[in-house]
Amino acid sequence: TFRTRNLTKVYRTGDVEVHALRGVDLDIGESEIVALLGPSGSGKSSLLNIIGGLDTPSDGEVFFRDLNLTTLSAAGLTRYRRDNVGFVFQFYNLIPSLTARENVELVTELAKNPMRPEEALDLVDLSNRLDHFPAQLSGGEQQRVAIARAVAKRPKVLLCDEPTGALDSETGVLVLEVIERVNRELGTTCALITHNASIAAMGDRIVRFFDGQIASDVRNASR
Amino acid sequence: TFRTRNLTKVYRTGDVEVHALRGVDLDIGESEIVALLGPSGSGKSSLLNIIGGLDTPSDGEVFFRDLNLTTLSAAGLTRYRRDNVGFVFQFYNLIPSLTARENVELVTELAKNPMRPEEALDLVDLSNRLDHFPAQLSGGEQQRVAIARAVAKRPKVLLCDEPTGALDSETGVLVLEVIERVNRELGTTCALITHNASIAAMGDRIVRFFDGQIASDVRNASR
Ligand SMILES: Nc1ncnc2c1ncn2[C@@H]1O[C@H](COP(=O)(O)OP(=O)(O)OP(=O)(O)O)[C@@H](O)[C@H]1O
Ligand SMILES: Nc1ncnc2c1ncn2[C@@H]1O[C@H](COP(=O)(O)OP(=O)(O)OP(=O)(O)O)[C@@H](O)[C@H]1O
Ligand SMILES: [Mg+2]
Ligand SMILES: [Mg+2]
Repeated sequence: TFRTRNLTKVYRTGDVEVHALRGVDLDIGESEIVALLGPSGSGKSSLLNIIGGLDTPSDGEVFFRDLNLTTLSAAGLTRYRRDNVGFVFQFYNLIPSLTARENVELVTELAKNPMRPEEALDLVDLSNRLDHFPAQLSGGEQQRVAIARAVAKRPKVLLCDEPTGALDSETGVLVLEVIERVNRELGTTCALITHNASIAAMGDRIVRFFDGQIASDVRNASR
Repeated sequence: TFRTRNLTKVYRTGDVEVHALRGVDLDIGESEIVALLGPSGSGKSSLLNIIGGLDTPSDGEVFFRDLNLTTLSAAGLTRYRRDNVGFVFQFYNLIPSLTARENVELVTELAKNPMRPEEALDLVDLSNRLDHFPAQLSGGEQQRVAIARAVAKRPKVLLCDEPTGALDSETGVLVLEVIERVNRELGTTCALITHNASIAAMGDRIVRFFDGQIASDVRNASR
């Protein structure tokens, strides 16, 4: 599904340069579940944002199937994201003035064959919070709305940045089951940034980042 | 340090009531480290916000030493927080228009005997990010700025909502050492909401929430 070659990302703040990605080559196959691990600041979110079409590299190439993302305009990237990618952000990015249900609806309205918002929120056990606004939800509940929003569009690709970071272990297991089901039933390719060992264990592969590069890429024998 | 009696919190949204805290009795002793655990939505952040003076209960009482927080005005609560409490929020709450250093400075300027901002940020290994704005920091880096900001004021009380949620295990250990040092050197009383087993293990006590009540309160034999 994805192929990156020499993917490089440099952030410039004033005259300081941060080399967030230093030539990353990563292949992700159709319907694979890949766990992305690594220390804080090692480049994981930067990589995910680029393959998700939310940001552009400073150098190198990234392909989604035959589509070279680096050749797309801003409008092209928006179309690519809308038609293919479900994204769970590290900071949830819910719209504060919309309820949980409306936040999911915003995304399903534009999708070709979406779940109903109520269905998606039920998968993450939030049927009793449909009309709450983000400020009226606990941290873990906000994270679950973000997950429901991403899976509701039945995307080809699910990119999750720390999907269980704010969740206790039981609720985290619930979310992992939702992700596994989407992968099994829809063939959704999943890339998940995590510090959670059980997410890492569910993946086909574990890719470790260090200081902007891939330090190791190990196939999970048990899957 | 803290004593709550029948602490109750009901949120009303329209005609729906959420009973977030259902009569909580909790005592926290001077210089104790207490870990607060429990499922998503079980009331942990609600409890922490009330003892931290960020919110008020619907019923019941909460004392900080001899001070009854429920008798304070908004201005009184602000003074209480400023003079006594370092708070690490579940969503970091950094000011987007200020750099890492300035975010910490904002808090140390008002404190009686603070660390220098650079010192606090060095404790959490962010000396090379002093002039970055929150949007230019990774998730874990933002969380670490929030921690530096809370400990820099050398508070009597440190209240942390998921202080290592966005951190890999090594960086998480670094943060735990910062918290332990503040507790050991300053006698700071610490209450930490966490899903992280190593934080729970470092506490004097482990208090478990379930559906707005305390389900168990266990002293940690090893400490
Ligand atoms: N401002 C609010 N208005 C309405 N309901 C609220 C509000 N804040 C929280 N709640 C509800 O109160 C319950 C307890 O919330 P709280 O944030 O204390 O849980 P928590 O234990 O911190 O959860 P998490 O582990 O997910 O952060 C949740 O079910 C939430 O939906
Ligand atoms: N917009 C930006 N401007 C400047 N520097 C940035 C920006 N975004 C990220 N960085 C820097 O790039 C590095 C990599 O950031 P990235 O968010 O990819 O890390 P990460 O692996 O996701 O970390 P975490 O586990 O803490 O979320 C970090 O050191 C960060 O300070
Ligand atoms: Mg990140
Ligand atoms: Mg919470």
